[in-house]
Amino acid sequence: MGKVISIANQKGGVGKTTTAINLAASLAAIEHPTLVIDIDPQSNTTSGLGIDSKTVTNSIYEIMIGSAEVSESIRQTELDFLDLIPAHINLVGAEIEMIDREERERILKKAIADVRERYDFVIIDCPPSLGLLTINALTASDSIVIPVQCEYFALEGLGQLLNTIKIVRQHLNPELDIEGVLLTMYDTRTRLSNQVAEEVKRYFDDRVFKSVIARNVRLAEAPSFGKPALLYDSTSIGSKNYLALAREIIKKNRKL
Amino acid sequence: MGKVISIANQKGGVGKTTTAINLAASLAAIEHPTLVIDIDPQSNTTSGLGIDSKTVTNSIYEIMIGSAEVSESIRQTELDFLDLIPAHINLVGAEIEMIDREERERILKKAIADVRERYDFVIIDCPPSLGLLTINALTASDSIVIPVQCEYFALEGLGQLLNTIKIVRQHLNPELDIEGVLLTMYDTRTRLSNQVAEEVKRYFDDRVFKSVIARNVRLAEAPSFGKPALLYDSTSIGSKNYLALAREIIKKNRKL
Ligand SMILES: Nc1ncnc2c1ncn2[C@@H]1O[C@H](COP(=O)(O)OP(=O)(O)OP(=O)(O)O)[C@@H](O)[C@H]1O
Ligand SMILES: Nc1ncnc2c1ncn2[C@@H]1O[C@H](COP(=O)(O)OP(=O)(O)OP(=O)(O)O)[C@@H](O)[C@H]1O
Ligand SMILES: [Mg+2]
Ligand SMILES: [Mg+2]
Repeated sequence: MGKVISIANQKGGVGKTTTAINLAASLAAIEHPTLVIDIDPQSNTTSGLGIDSKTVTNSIYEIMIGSAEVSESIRQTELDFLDLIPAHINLVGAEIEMIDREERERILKKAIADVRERYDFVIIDCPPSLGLLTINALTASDSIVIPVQCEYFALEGLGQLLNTIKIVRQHLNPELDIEGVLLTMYDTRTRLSNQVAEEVKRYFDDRVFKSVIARNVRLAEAPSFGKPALLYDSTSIGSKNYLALAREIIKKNRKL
Repeated sequence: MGKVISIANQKGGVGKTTTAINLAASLAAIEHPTLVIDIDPQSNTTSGLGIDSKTVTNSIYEIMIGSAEVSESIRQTELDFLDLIPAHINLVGAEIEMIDREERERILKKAIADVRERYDFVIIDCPPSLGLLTINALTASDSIVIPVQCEYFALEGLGQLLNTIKIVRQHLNPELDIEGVLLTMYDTRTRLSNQVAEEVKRYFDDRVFKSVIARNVRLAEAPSFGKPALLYDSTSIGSKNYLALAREIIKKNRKL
């Protein structure tokens, strides 16, 4: 029974896409069949896995507006056990186009209902906003991973994000759980990283993953080769950090 | 005659807010009266200048929906010559609320028409999207500064941003100019920074600012004290980089 996990935080540049790609790749490396869905119009997860979104005909957009079946848009990646439903820039219009539709928040949930059975994990990369695309992802999810960059501005938006999760739980998805808060771009050399990490642990307590993602240039280099870190440089700290995160999530969901 | 400059790029975390705060502070330090407007619901520019957006009653939101005058919401900051119109989280609803209004793209332009005369520069910090708030900023602006983080994903969205600028020029604001492309978080030690910088220079040629913003932890620490880098640590590389950028923009606009 596939567990659906959204990677979401409206703050920009905190590591949502890097987490979606590398967590999904790590789960696949441990032989858990995984599907990653890119619902960000920027399509960074799509290109980070080596696919040019301009060449994509059936993306998550076509699925959400009903002009394509899910099975027509699933693509294989370089990794066994890892499939992708790509994004496309035309998702930019989706939020406006969905406004008048009935049950507009449940469009994604319905679209992936059949396919989730085929995977152990479904990972959804969200855009930097709390608009209808992210609401669709949260409504379709069992839980959310919240990447928090170890910097000051990243702390500011957490209250708003928790508020949104509460509203989604009340009206759209009572099962939505916090899978965990993930500290990203942690730089042991700076006082700032340590201060923010302490603050996040005080605020979230045991909901903070033990695995922390270090700031590691290999994670930033890998997408330019269209590969997850574990195919680009499996010895890198970044790749090992995400593998540890995958193991921690698997252990936590042992009943899978 | 105040020059209105938007700081915009839909890619998240590329340094829009850091540029808005520190460029505005540097212009003010060189005694050019400057107004900074925060139209991002995250309100990071507001808190980065020491104001808690939750305590704000008249923000840019009240101005755009017409329930407050501009003069009622302008606040002074710790710096002479620098004023702020703060943001508030209720801006999140603004995009939906403005959808049915007439000339919804020109709301901000009309709202600030009177006030721009009082400043040499008006700097607008935009959210990480190309929605109605950013379109309002581009329609109200003389030019745009495009921060580009020296990393791979930051390159991907530039085509879409240029497209949006073209559309705004054709339908809403024929005068909209590119003030310049600003390389941010440049790390001389990594090959990635150099590769991305070269690519940006090939693509934008002489529209790339000579001033480059180095990755400098002081820029990330300053907002937690509610101060621009200039007041937090004026000897830091980050503070000096933004002062150089301010001088470059002033020189370019000598006719002011
Ligand atoms: N741990 C890390 N170490 C070094 N660089 C990182 C790390 N995580 C992410 N990055 C880089 O930081 C930038 C921002 O990360 P990413 O694009 O994953 O964030 P995001 O939250 O998905 O951004 P957006 O809000 O635009 O969707 C990217 O250039 C990425 O390669
Ligand atoms: N030159 C720099 N050196 C080091 N850190 C930086 C630099 N510029 C910005 N930062 C830090 O990087 C993070 C992202 O920057 P910032 O918040 O300004 O980006 P943004 O584009 O405004 O993000 P958003 O898309 O969420 O609005 C912040 O934590 C900021 O403090
Ligand atoms: Mg992303
Ligand atoms: Mg910002």
